[in-house]
Amino acid sequence: IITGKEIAERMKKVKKKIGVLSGKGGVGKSTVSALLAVHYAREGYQVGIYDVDFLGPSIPRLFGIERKKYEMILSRDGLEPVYSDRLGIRVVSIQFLLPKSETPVMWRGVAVNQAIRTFLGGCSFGELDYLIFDFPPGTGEAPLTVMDFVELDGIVMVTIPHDLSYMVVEKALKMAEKFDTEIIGLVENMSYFICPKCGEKHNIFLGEDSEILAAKYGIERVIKIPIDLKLAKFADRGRIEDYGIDYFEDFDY
Amino acid sequence: IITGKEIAERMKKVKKKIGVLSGKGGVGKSTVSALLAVHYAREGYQVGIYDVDFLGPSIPRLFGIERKKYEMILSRDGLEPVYSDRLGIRVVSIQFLLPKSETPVMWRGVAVNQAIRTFLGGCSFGELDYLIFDFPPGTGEAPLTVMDFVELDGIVMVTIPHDLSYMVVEKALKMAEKFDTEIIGLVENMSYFICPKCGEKHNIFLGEDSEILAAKYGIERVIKIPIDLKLAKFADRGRIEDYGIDYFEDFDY
Ligand SMILES: Nc1ncnc2c1ncn2[C@@H]1O[C@H](COP(=O)(O)OP(=O)(O)O)[C@@H](O)[C@H]1O
Ligand SMILES: Nc1ncnc2c1ncn2[C@@H]1O[C@H](COP(=O)(O)OP(=O)(O)O)[C@@H](O)[C@H]1O
Ligand SMILES: [Zn+2]
Repeated sequence: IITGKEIAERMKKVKKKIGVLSGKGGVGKSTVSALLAVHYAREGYQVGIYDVDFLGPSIPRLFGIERKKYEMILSRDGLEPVYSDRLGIRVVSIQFLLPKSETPVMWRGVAVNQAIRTFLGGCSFGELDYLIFDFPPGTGEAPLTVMDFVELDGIVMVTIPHDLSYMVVEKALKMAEKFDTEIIGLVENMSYFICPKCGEKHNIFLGEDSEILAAKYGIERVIKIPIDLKLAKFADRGRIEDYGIDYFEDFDY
Repeated sequence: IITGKEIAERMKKVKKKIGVLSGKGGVGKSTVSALLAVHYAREGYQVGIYDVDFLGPSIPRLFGIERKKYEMILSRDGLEPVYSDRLGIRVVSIQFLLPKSETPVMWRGVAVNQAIRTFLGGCSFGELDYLIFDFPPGTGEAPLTVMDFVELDGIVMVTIPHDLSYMVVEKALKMAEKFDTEIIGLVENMSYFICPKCGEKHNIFLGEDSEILAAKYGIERVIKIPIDLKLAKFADRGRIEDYGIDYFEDFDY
């Protein structure tokens, strides 16, 4: 059984722990988590991603490393993460441990919480500058389980224009407060579209203005990512590390 | 208490009953339900919409008639639907009966099923050519409750490219089979984007091809609707009846 002490020992070696949250599924949270990790890795930092989204793990797929499951071996230091091909990002995901045909929707409640702890305390993340937690969608159990054991340095909230609301951001803020951490950035994904042919930018105005919301709640950073068909292709083909545009270029954290 | 007999009596006066389903929320199902109703109304048919989405009713808002709640009066024929401003579409929605501040998320299980039956048997829809059922997202309880009492003539399935999958369509097909009805159309919403400036069409290829899926499952009609920023504006402002483009123009049902 993994103790809080073991987890604390592991987390001591990680300089910054960032949780990525969303109000609901399908807003691009996993894609954003991966982009953030790639951003830091390209700056030369040691980066890890903990894919906490047990019911819908997508990090291995984004990096094209699902087949590397046999690399998640048990060494005397613990469970070794799988390294991404290009940037050596350390990836930990339940997907690596599942038999091919089994979908994680088999997992429920207690089992998931146990597994989350096991990974936190049992994985040999090593020395890291940044560890990105890709949480399941929503502000439910899993983030709480992690935050019980890990002091996150900050939370990045991912939304899409249609879902941008006071309610969703307030919920995330309460959670951040409850765990003595802060929302370090608001990502408005699929916020505009740039025509590949004529270069015209088309804003997608639906719901609240992310910058007004951020200002109201003292969230210092707003990152707007367009509906990017090329990004979707790279993501779909497991080549997120090769994607040329760094949407977190001006993210100063 | 509303009996199955009462419901059958009401439904006898409705020529075609069409259910609109989606695999999950946020794919534009309500918007599509409204567009379908507007399509028929513009062709001169008598149309009704039954907003069965009790936890997230959006039909009154799409038609800009939330304030007409006091028009949903109880006559000797039953509960009168509210007529839309421009096309006289008959709208029935739990939203008309809720106190302003109450969000329907208060409702649970049994209460919802009771309410669904009450509306089905208690609303005086009158003689209609088409009655559109805007179901809650997913293939859960509510559609089943309705289909227990109403013989739907057909189901329209709404998806977005990212969610288009065999699993989701198969689930809908099983449901249709179970209730002895068929999927009369597959709507792939947000399937492409037309640049308002240069007119270039950009396809959003993610997940399965809707036409291949439809062919595989014998679904005769595929309707592709683009990400349409102008439509989103009209929808947002409750002016769906004024929106000029009829995406169901070639829908031959
Ligand atoms: N900015 C974007 N532009 C285009 N496609 C995107 C964008 N962000 C995410 N996607 C696509 O949308 C889908 C959902 O993204 P994902 O990261 O899995 O969402 P979530 O983790 O919130 O469920 C994926 O197919 C992904 O490639
Ligand atoms: N084709 C489209 N283009 C642009 N916006 C759309 C389109 N379809 C739906 N929307 C917008 O997306 C949001 C979700 O649509 P909605 O019909 O409420 O979805 P659902 O009923 O599936 O939850 C709304 O803001 C709506 O105006
Ligand atoms: Zn253009």
